[in-house]
Amino acid sequence: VIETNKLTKLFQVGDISVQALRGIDMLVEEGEFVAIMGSSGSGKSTLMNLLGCLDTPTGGEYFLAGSRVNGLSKIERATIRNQKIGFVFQGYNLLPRTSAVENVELALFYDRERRIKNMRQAAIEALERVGLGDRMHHSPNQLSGGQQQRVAIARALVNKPSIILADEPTGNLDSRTSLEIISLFQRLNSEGATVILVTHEDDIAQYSRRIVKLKDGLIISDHTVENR
Amino acid sequence: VIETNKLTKLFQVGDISVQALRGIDMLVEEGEFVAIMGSSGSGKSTLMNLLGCLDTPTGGEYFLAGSRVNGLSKIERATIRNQKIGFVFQGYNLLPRTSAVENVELALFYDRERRIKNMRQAAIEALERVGLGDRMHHSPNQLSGGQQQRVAIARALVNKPSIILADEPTGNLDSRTSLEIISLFQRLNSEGATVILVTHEDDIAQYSRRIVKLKDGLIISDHTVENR
Ligand SMILES: Nc1ncnc2c1ncn2[C@@H]1O[C@H](COP(=O)(O)OP(=O)(O)OP(=O)(O)O)[C@@H](O)[C@H]1O
Ligand SMILES: Nc1ncnc2c1ncn2[C@@H]1O[C@H](COP(=O)(O)OP(=O)(O)OP(=O)(O)O)[C@@H](O)[C@H]1O
Ligand SMILES: [Mg+2]
Ligand SMILES: [Mg+2]
Repeated sequence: VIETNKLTKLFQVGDISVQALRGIDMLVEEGEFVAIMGSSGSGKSTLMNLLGCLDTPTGGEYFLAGSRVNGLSKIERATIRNQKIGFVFQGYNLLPRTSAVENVELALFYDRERRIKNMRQAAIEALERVGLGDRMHHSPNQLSGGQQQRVAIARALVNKPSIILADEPTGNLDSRTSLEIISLFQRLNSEGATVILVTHEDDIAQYSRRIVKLKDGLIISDHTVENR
Repeated sequence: VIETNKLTKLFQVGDISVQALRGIDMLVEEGEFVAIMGSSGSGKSTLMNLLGCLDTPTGGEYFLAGSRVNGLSKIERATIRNQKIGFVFQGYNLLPRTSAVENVELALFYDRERRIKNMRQAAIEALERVGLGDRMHHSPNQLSGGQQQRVAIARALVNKPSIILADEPTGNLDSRTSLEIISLFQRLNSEGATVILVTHEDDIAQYSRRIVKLKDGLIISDHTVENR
């Protein structure tokens, strides 16, 4: 369902070029559960942003569910994203003066097909699934770091996406809350969702079925997880 | 050097009250290395903000280096903070359209005593110590999550504070980079700094000498770390 071919991404900072991705060839079948690991600055978020259609590659090709994505317009990419992908941002990207439940509802609002009719109810349930049923009227600055992270997760999942891309979804969560979140991803995966999550914690990566490691913008290893 | 007495903090959200801290009694001697742990929402950041003089308690007392802090004005608290404390925020709090080196320099600029004369040089060295020597002119949105976290760390340390308060300083860092950061904290601790860091990772907490656990706004355990 996800196929990249020599994907590259170059950033320009003044007169310096940063080669964030140097040629990524990646193939993910529908229903897989993949963990992406690698050191800070190795290109994980850059790759996730390309896979999530939030950004366009400098070179190479990207096919999502069989159709070419690189080269699509901003509007076309946004439509695909809203229909197929649930994205958990490393920096959450919550609207600051908006309550948790409204932040989650917005994800349903942007789905042009409006497959889910009762948006408030769906948003409340999404927040309850991540343990925030009693925090729904708090705005981000009235929430702890891990609670903000969980609102971002609820927002990514409320539209029941077929592809879940999560960039460090447990970075600010204690072990027990992290396990609750990973179990939630596992359950959605067993129901058919393709899950790709970036993590720097081996314990979390062990819950996936395949680990892809990045280093300096290249894939250096790609293995199935043993003992599962 | 840090002493709290029945510290409480109440937040008001509409007509709901959130009792974030319910009476914290904590004593930290100069030169200690303490890890604070607890589940998401248990009150860790709230406690750190009180210890860092960024916020005032609803009740109880707080003594820093022998003098009472609760009851001081905003200006008085800011002065103490700039002179004695280096604070690493869970959400980094970097200035968005400002380069990494300028973000770090600002911490020196705000030190009224201007103990460090060559601010640019000190800022460059602080960034090199966290591995960002080649990213100093990038602004936060041109940096990876873990790089932004390291700029926040460099900014907290550049003024050579006697008290380091770090709220989840390795949450977005891979294992190797996390160890580099923790070794940096250990070195500063061996040079006399008091270090209190919030972490949800046991591996990181094992590098401290004492672990304080919070649950629902109360300290539930306070032990020295074995096997060190
Ligand atoms: N400004 C605020 N207004 C209202 N409630 C708040 C505010 N800040 C924090 N809270 C609430 O107080 C509780 C403690 O928050 P705190 O940020 O201290 O948690 P934490 O232990 O740091 O969690 P995490 O590990 O997720 O960062 C949380 O339940 C949170 O919802
Ligand atoms: N908008 C940008 N402009 C310039 N450079 C960028 C930009 N975004 C990322 N970079 C650089 O590209 C490299 C890869 O960044 P990326 O965010 O993908 O790393 P990452 O693997 O997600 O790291 P982390 O684990 O710290 O989140 C980094 O060295 C970073 O400095
Ligand atoms: Mg990243
Ligand atoms: Mg916190």
